[in-house]
Amino acid sequence: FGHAVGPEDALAGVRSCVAVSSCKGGVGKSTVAAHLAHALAARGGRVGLVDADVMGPSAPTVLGLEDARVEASPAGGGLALPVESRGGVRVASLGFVNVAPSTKPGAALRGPLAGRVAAQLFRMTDWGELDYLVVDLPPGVGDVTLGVCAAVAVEAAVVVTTPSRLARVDVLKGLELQEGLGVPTAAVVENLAVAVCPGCGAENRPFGGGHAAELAAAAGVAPEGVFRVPISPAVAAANEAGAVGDAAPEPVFLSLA
Amino acid sequence: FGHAVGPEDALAGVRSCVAVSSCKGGVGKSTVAAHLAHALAARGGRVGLVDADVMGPSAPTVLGLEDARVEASPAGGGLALPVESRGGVRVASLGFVNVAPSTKPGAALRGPLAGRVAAQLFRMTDWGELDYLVVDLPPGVGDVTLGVCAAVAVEAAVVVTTPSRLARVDVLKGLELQEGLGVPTAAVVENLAVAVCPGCGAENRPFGGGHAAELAAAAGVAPEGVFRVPISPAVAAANEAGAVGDAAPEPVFLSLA
Ligand SMILES: Nc1ncnc2c1ncn2[C@@H]1O[C@H](COP(=O)(O)OP(=O)(O)O)[C@@H](O)[C@H]1O
Ligand SMILES: Nc1ncnc2c1ncn2[C@@H]1O[C@H](COP(=O)(O)OP(=O)(O)O)[C@@H](O)[C@H]1O
Ligand SMILES: [Zn+2]
Repeated sequence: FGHAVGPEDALAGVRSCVAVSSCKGGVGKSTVAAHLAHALAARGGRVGLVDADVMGPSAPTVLGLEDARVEASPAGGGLALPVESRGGVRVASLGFVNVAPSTKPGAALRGPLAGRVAAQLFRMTDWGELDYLVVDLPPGVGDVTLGVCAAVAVEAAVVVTTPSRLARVDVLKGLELQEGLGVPTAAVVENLAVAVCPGCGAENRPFGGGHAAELAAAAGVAPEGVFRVPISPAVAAANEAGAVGDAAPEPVFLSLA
Repeated sequence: FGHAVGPEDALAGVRSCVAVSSCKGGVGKSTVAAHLAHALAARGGRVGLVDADVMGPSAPTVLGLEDARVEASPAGGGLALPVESRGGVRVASLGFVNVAPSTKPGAALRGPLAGRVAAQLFRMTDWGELDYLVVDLPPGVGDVTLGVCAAVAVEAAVVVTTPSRLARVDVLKGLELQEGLGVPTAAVVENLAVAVCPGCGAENRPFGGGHAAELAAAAGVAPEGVFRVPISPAVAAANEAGAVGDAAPEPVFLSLA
């Protein structure tokens, strides 16, 4: 791909940027971001993924890239090359930056410093030509989200929730703050909604009834923009094994793409 | 109960303080804190609960106290009375503080301000005599955790995780930071480990194999200090209905208490 010459044009070749967000932790935001990026790549797009969850980067774990390290871009300018996943997605994560074990990334990152570090993941990476740049935001709308919005024009967000009322409260609040930043919602993902028993095939909803339609209405998203991802042993196994992107994408992530 | 006269002795009657923490969001920290507090109360203790997750307070939701509002303590001094749950636990949460709907609690709280607000939940509440004060910390070790440790002597922490490798990375890091604050770990809770099919009784582990023994070893906790909480429809239903503390506690929370 063509090389940028410095931070001011690192993002010049990026056509569109999509954030994956949620004001509630543990709903599956990193999972949706990594699987969505690989579904977009499987459909032929040139895709990047920024793991902006600087306090707890998880892209290296789900992509089986824990040992990867960042290398300098051949074009210089202080830029680094993104790490390429086996599924063909270019990834930037604080997890790839070699820090001494006792001061793991995110240990000391609070407030505005975390926002500046996240912005650097965008500007200091030599992305080249990309159709999509998918951004996995940390939970909440804090300093990192503000730093990201200052670094790049985020066209739209995919908001992830679970069926629980505990998630509903946080996610609806997050929507207000996100709209205040001028980022429209393109899709709503209700994750971990239904579990299918591997023994007898019975379905049950361990985490409650759901509020995806309410969330979509609040975000101005049409019903076709709501995607439901079941509790899937295949998704969990791919995450645990660091094998996201190795097999064909789950159908729901292809339709989300 | 006996009344404090001002912020400097609001905590005078509190015998011991236990934090419930995790560096990974969505593992069930608020669930464990609320159920543990009510198990301690069911055994006859005088118990308080501080919902220090100022960005996303959930105690009012799981306790069915969304409409409760804080009242001033009859003894004055600017202190507020805690809200009493039906299960007999005294609760302080930002969710009880009446703010205009569009500026929900936590919307503007970032960095050191969040730490100061959390500290106020301790000092501005007239706790009276308590055997235990259970604190639900926000995910991570940030400004709020520092604010809490500055406001009260936290004797020990209960660290919550799930079987997933994604949680393992964050929770082990959190342990290092917590030990740096001088807070020992009293117990490890592995939550959402096993799902039992309501149809045929088959067990499966949707979120991976587990690392509770490794976490306990890293935290210096004996094997008896590890508690496993299954994916429990009763726990989820109590959370969703705001009915935590109305029925007898689940056995695992009694043994944790
Ligand atoms: N659809 C799914 N099916 C099964 N497990 C899932 C699914 N989505 C997420 N998980 C698991 O749930 C946990 C939380 O997901 P994660 O992506 O880390 O959430 P977040 O980024 O919102 O904190 C992880 O252990 C992940 O493997
Ligand atoms: N043991 C359990 N069985 C069933 N559902 C649970 C259990 N523990 C937590 N949950 C559900 O999981 C979700 C996350 O729990 P929560 O306590 O909000 O986590 P955290 O405080 O770590 O963000 C909630 O919807 C809650 O009802
Ligand atoms: Zn079954």
